[in-house]
Amino acid sequence: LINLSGIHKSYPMGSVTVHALKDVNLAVNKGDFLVVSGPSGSGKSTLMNIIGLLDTPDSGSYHLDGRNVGDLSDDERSRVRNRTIGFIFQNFNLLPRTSALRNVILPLSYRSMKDSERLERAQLALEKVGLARRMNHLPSQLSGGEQQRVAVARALASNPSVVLADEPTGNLDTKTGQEIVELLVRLSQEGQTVIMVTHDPRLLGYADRIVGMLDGEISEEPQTGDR
Amino acid sequence: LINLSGIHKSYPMGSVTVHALKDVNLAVNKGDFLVVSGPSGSGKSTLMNIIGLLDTPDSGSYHLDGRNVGDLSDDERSRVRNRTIGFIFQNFNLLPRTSALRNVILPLSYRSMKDSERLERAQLALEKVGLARRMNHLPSQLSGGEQQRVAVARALASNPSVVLADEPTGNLDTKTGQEIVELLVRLSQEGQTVIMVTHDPRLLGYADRIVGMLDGEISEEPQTGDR
Ligand SMILES: Nc1ncnc2c1ncn2[C@@H]1O[C@H](COP(=O)(O)OP(=O)(O)OP(=O)(O)O)[C@@H](O)[C@H]1O
Ligand SMILES: Nc1ncnc2c1ncn2[C@@H]1O[C@H](COP(=O)(O)OP(=O)(O)OP(=O)(O)O)[C@@H](O)[C@H]1O
Ligand SMILES: [Mg+2]
Ligand SMILES: [Mg+2]
Repeated sequence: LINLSGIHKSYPMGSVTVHALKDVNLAVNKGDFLVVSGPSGSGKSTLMNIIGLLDTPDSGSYHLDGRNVGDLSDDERSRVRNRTIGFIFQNFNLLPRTSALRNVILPLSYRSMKDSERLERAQLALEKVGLARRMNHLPSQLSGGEQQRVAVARALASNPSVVLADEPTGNLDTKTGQEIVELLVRLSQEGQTVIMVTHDPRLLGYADRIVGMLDGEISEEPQTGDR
Repeated sequence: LINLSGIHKSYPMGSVTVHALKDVNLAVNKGDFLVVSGPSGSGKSTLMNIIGLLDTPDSGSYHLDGRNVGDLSDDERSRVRNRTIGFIFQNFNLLPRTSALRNVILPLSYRSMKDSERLERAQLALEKVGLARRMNHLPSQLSGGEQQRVAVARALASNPSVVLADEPTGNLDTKTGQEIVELLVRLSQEGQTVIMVTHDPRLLGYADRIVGMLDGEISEEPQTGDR
């Protein structure tokens, strides 16, 4: 489903260049639950942004469902992204002046469905992450972990075929974090493809596969065996 | 050093009121390393904001170094805060249009010292958190964990007598996170008072004392014994 080949990404900073991704190759099958792990600054979010069609590599190719993403126009990329991908951002990226509920409804506005269905789906998604009683709060009226859960709900409400979760539990206590990851596991069991970046070693056990990153390179691809 | 008594904090939200803190009592001695733990939404950041003089309780009293903080004017509170407290925010709160280095220098501008000394302290603080090669990056040019570490460096550069760390390792891998917490432990060994909110059970062992929060209340105060 996802095929990255020879991916490079650099940021020239005056006299120094930061090589965020160096010759990255990665193949992900439909329904996989892949965990990406690695030190701070090793390139995980950069990788996720490329997979999520939010950023383009300097070189190399990215095939999504057989199509070479590099061939798409900006409009086509946006459309594929909105239809296919649900992104849980490391820094949440919530709209500050609108409620949790409206933040979750927003990506659904790209899909054709009744307003009442959008509302219902958004409410259900927020209930699933334990925020039934926080729907009308603005992000500034939510705790850090509640904001993170709004970001999770927003990514899941559109039922995307690919879920990209960048550190989805960094601000959550153990129990709440586990509930979120178990949500993601269920999605992959139902056929959605999930890629989760995490620093929490306790979450590695949920993965079908674990990929390590170090200094911009994929450093290992051990199998975790059956779940 | 820090004495909270009968602290209440609520947020009226139309027909519903969120009771974020209910009758909180807490005494912290100089040089303590206190860890505050608890589920998402239990009131930890609200508590930290009150201790950090960023917010005021609805009722109850807060004595800091013997002075009743409620008696201070806004200007006096700001001055006490800038002189005494270093705050590591859960959401970092970095200035987006200025470099990591300038973000760390900023709180030092409240202290009287030469510009060259401010620069030197800021550089040292950034080196201590492993960001020597990221000093000129803007926050948007940093990874999540790097932004978190700039927030840590900024709080520590002014050598404050009270360090309030709200989830300082949520975006860090195990090794980098441990380095940050060991930094905080050293500060407390040198006489600074440290209060750290964390969801990571592996960090509880660093504490002199652990306080649990649940639904706005302090729910336990077990001693962890000697370090
Ligand atoms: N726009 C940019 N300009 C310059 N350097 C950048 C930019 N974005 C990222 N970087 C650098 O690229 C490296 C990889 O960043 P990335 O965000 O992918 O790391 P990460 O693995 O997600 O880290 P973390 O675990 O801390 O979130 C970092 O060292 C960062 O400083
Ligand atoms: N300005 C506000 N208006 C309304 N409710 C608020 C406001 N700020 C916080 N709350 C609510 O108060 C409760 C406590 O918030 P707080 O940020 O202290 O939690 P926390 O323990 O730090 O959680 P986390 O671990 O998720 O960061 C949360 O349920 C939150 O929704
Ligand atoms: Mg990242
Ligand atoms: Mg908090």
